[in-house]
Amino acid sequence: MAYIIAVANQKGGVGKTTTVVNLASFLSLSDKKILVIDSDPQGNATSVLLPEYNGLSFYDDFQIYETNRKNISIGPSSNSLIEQEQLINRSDYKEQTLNKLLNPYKKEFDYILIDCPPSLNQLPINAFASADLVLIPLQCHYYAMEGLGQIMSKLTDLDLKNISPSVSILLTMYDEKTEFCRDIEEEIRDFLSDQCLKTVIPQDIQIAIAPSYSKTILEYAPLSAGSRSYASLSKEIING
Amino acid sequence: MAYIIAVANQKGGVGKTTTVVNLASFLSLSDKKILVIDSDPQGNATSVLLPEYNGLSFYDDFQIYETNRKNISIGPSSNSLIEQEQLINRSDYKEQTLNKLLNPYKKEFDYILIDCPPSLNQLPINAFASADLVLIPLQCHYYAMEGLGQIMSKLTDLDLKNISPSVSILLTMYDEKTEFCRDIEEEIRDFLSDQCLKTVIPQDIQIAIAPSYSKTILEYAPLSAGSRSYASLSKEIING
Ligand SMILES: Nc1ncnc2c1ncn2[C@@H]1O[C@H](COP(=O)(O)OP(=O)(O)OP(=O)(O)O)[C@@H](O)[C@H]1O
Ligand SMILES: Nc1ncnc2c1ncn2[C@@H]1O[C@H](COP(=O)(O)OP(=O)(O)OP(=O)(O)O)[C@@H](O)[C@H]1O
Ligand SMILES: [Mg+2]
Ligand SMILES: [Mg+2]
Repeated sequence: MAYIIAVANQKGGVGKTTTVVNLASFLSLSDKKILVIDSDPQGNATSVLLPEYNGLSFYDDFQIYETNRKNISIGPSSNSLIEQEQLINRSDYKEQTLNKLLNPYKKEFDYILIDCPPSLNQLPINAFASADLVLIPLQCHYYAMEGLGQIMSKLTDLDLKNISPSVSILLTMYDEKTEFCRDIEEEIRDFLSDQCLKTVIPQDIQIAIAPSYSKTILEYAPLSAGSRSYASLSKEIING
Repeated sequence: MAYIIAVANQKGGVGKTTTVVNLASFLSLSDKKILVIDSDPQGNATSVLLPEYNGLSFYDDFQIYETNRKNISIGPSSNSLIEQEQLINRSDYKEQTLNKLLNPYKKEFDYILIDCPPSLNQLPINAFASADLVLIPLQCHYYAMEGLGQIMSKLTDLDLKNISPSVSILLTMYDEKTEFCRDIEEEIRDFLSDQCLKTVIPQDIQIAIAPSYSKTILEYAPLSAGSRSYASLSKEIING
């Protein structure tokens, strides 16, 4: 059965899509079959993994597509996800909608990675209800730290509905030259030591340039600090 | 009558809150009375301008509060904004809800700045319907560029409902040492020359540190490149 990871944080621009795309790329190297679900109406993961795609979203027609990368398939996003989120709010299954749609695929894949939009509305909640693990990318900045409490308390609320994925925190865009970043890392490791992953993703402009060539960091700059950090993340995830 | 600016972009982490807080700070220096409306459930603008606030959102009780900064008042955010967005979807006024709530305040203030969450749902749409200007902070990165088309086409759709604010683009987190950033700036200025503001906000870690002391960039590092760029933005806005 697939191990399902929801990559989520309502704080915007913290590296959710970057983590889904690059983690999928390294996991697929160890001969694991990966399904990426793009639950973000922005469709950034779809634009890198399935460039030129202009069809329906996974929530519309339950279809997945092979990509030109071995072992990686995708359930794509589309603009219709904004309306879909309203429909899910009023459907019978509500937060279990995505989980039901994924059932036919759970035996076929080793990992399912779900990219979430920057909110705590129905699309991320559906991802939490499907997930074994919620991976929270956390930028070492003040506003991002503030938001951590909100997503953690939402996950506590969902526990009452028997939605209880485990939670890991991934420090992203880490700039070790900045005292500010080092202080935040120390604070996180003190408070949430067992949930904070050992791997830290550094600030690396190569990571930001790669998607403009529809490439993962491994394909664009395999020896970069960014690439090596996502390689180590994939090992940490595989080893559980 | 107040000039109303919605600061919006569904792409996350591009500097929306940073722009609202720091533009409000510089506009208030030129003896303009400023009202900030925090339409983001994250409440980042509220945490800097009204630290320790723990009450209802502006959408709940229509209340505004003076801050400890001369000439700046705020209609705060709260977690209830997530539910409020669902209620607005089903209300009679729909996208005109915020505009009606602002009516009692339009004579009292020179500028009203609305911070938006990273989406194209009802909260940002309400801000567009209230605004004279939609200011789109744009990070010079690939995913952010991709998103520009989505918000521009949403604004074109709203034009049919007589919601027609003007639009300006503000380049943020600009790193002139990166060829990647320079290329994106050139592309934007070619395609959207009349909408792209002259002021460019540089990447400046002081901007990211200031909110951890509940300070604006002017208060934290007045001589920094970040501070000077927001000063020039306020002049560009005042001079229209
Ligand atoms: N470690 C890093 N170093 C440098 N740039 C990065 C890094 N990680 C991500 N980026 C860049 O920062 C921007 C934000 O990252 P990304 O879009 O993955 O975040 P997100 O959380 O998915 O955003 P959203 O909330 O809009 O979905 C992107 O332009 C991305 O290329
Ligand atoms: N010019 C800049 N240089 C360096 N850091 C910046 C700059 N502008 C903003 N930041 C920092 O980058 C992060 C993202 O900015 P901010 O939170 O203002 O974006 P946002 O668009 O409001 O995000 P969201 O989509 O989550 O609402 C914050 O931690 C902020 O302090
Ligand atoms: Mg994303
Ligand atoms: Mg914000």
